[in-house]
Amino acid sequence: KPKIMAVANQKGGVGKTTTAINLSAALARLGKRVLILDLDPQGNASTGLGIQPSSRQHTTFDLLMGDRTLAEIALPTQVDNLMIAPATQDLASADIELGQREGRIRLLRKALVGQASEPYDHILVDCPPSLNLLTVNAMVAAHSVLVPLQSEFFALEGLSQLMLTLKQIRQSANPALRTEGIVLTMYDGRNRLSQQVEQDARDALGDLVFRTRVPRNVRISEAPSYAMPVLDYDPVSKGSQAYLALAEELLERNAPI
Amino acid sequence: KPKIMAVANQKGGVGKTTTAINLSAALARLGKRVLILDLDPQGNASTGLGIQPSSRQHTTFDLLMGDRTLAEIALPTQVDNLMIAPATQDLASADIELGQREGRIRLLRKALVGQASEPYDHILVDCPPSLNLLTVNAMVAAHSVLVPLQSEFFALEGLSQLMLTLKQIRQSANPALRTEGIVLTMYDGRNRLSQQVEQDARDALGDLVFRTRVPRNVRISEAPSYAMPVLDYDPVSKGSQAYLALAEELLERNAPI
Ligand SMILES: Nc1ncnc2c1ncn2[C@@H]1O[C@H](COP(=O)(O)OP(=O)(O)OP(=O)(O)O)[C@@H](O)[C@H]1O
Ligand SMILES: Nc1ncnc2c1ncn2[C@@H]1O[C@H](COP(=O)(O)OP(=O)(O)OP(=O)(O)O)[C@@H](O)[C@H]1O
Ligand SMILES: [Mg+2]
Ligand SMILES: [Mg+2]
Repeated sequence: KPKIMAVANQKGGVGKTTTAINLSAALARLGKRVLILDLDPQGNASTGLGIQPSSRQHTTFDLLMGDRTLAEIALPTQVDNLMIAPATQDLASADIELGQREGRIRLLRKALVGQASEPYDHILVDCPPSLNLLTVNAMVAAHSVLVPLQSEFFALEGLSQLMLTLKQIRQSANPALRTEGIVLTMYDGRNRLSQQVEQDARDALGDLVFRTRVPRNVRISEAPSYAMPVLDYDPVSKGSQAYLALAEELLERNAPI
Repeated sequence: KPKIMAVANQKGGVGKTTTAINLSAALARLGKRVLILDLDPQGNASTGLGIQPSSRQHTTFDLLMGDRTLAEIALPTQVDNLMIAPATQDLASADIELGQREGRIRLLRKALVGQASEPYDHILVDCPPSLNLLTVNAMVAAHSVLVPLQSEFFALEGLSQLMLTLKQIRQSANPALRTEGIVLTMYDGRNRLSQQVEQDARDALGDLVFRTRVPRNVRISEAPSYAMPVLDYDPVSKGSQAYLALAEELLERNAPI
């Protein structure tokens, strides 16, 4: 059975999509069978992996509505062992279309649980920048939540609200939901602010903060314009090294004792 | 009557709050009476201007619900000529609380229009990273929309969707809505990607793109941790100069012929 991990943070632009794409690619490089599930109407994960808008016939919106199965919407990417469930703007209407439906926060869980036969080791869900119905669906379906934390001032402000939301979901719809960890992104060791954010995060959250920090690295921001993860775009860059180290640390943390 | 401008882009982390705070402060420096209206449940504009959570008794949520007037919620900031209507997490429930209410997309417009006596020249509305009920309320209430565009690959992708949404709002709820312009943010002239985004934006949108570009500047990202706009934190920084130039260009564009 696949380990389902939501990549979430309601603060915008903190590196959710970048982490979902590059961590998935790193896990695939380490031999894991991975699926990225794009749950953001912006469809950045789909674009960043080269899925043209014209080939997004069936999307995660159809999966949520129960019209298609995961097997019917999953597409291959240019990365071995990595598939993607693509997204389009249709998802933006989910709030309205699904707003009054019974069990509307469990639609993704229902769609994924039924896929017991699925050949994936990991499913990473890229969430939109908000604590809306889509993100709640991801948290109810997931075994754990990975939180990218930009090493900037505003980023810390939203963290306590996010942890509160996770607690509420744990108490109501998904008691088994774990916090996989907090990943510092766009880290710049020369910048006092980055150091301060790291210090504050480790003081407040201890071991929940991954040892691996993802540095600010221009090769990471260039890679999506070539429709590939940074591991393929520039394998020796600091960005690639960081995401490979993050994948190894993730597997280490989850290794059976 | 105040000119109401929504600062909006559903892509996260592109510099909406940073532009709302610093452009407002620059307009105030040029002698305009300005109000920032924080419409994001994250409350980053309120925090960035030093409004402690404990002093956000009455917020934009109360304004939307019709329980308080603008005059009752506006608070002074440390900047002359600049007031703020603060936000808290309560706003996050607006979608649910207001979801079925008649005229729910005109609530902000109704609350602001009634304030004809208000002493402001400009009202800037800081929007959350989504095209949800809050952002739609801002677009229906506003005379124009200012779009911060991060000089990165994913940022261009969302722009066509945003322009489409503006067109739909213009055709239905707010025929007078103008596009104030597109502001390139976090611009790095040495970075090929930044140059490419600028080229693509100017090719597609022409004069809608402001001449002034806001450079990536560490003083801009440090300023909110001192609860002040970059103009007060480091008046000679490239960030301060850019936002002052942007304010002047904005006034020039709107000067009576
Ligand atoms: N470590 C990094 N170094 C440099 N640039 C980065 C890094 N991580 C992300 N970026 C860039 O920063 C921008 C924001 O990242 P990304 O889009 O992944 O964030 P997000 O949290 O998914 O945003 P949204 O809230 O809109 O979904 C992108 O242009 C991306 O290329
Ligand atoms: N020109 C700049 N130079 C350096 N850092 C910047 C610049 N503009 C914004 N930032 C930083 O980038 C981050 C994102 O900016 P900001 O929070 O203003 O974006 P936003 O669009 O309001 O985000 P959200 O989508 O979450 O509302 C912040 O940490 C901010 O300090
Ligand atoms: Mg994203
Ligand atoms: Mg903001």
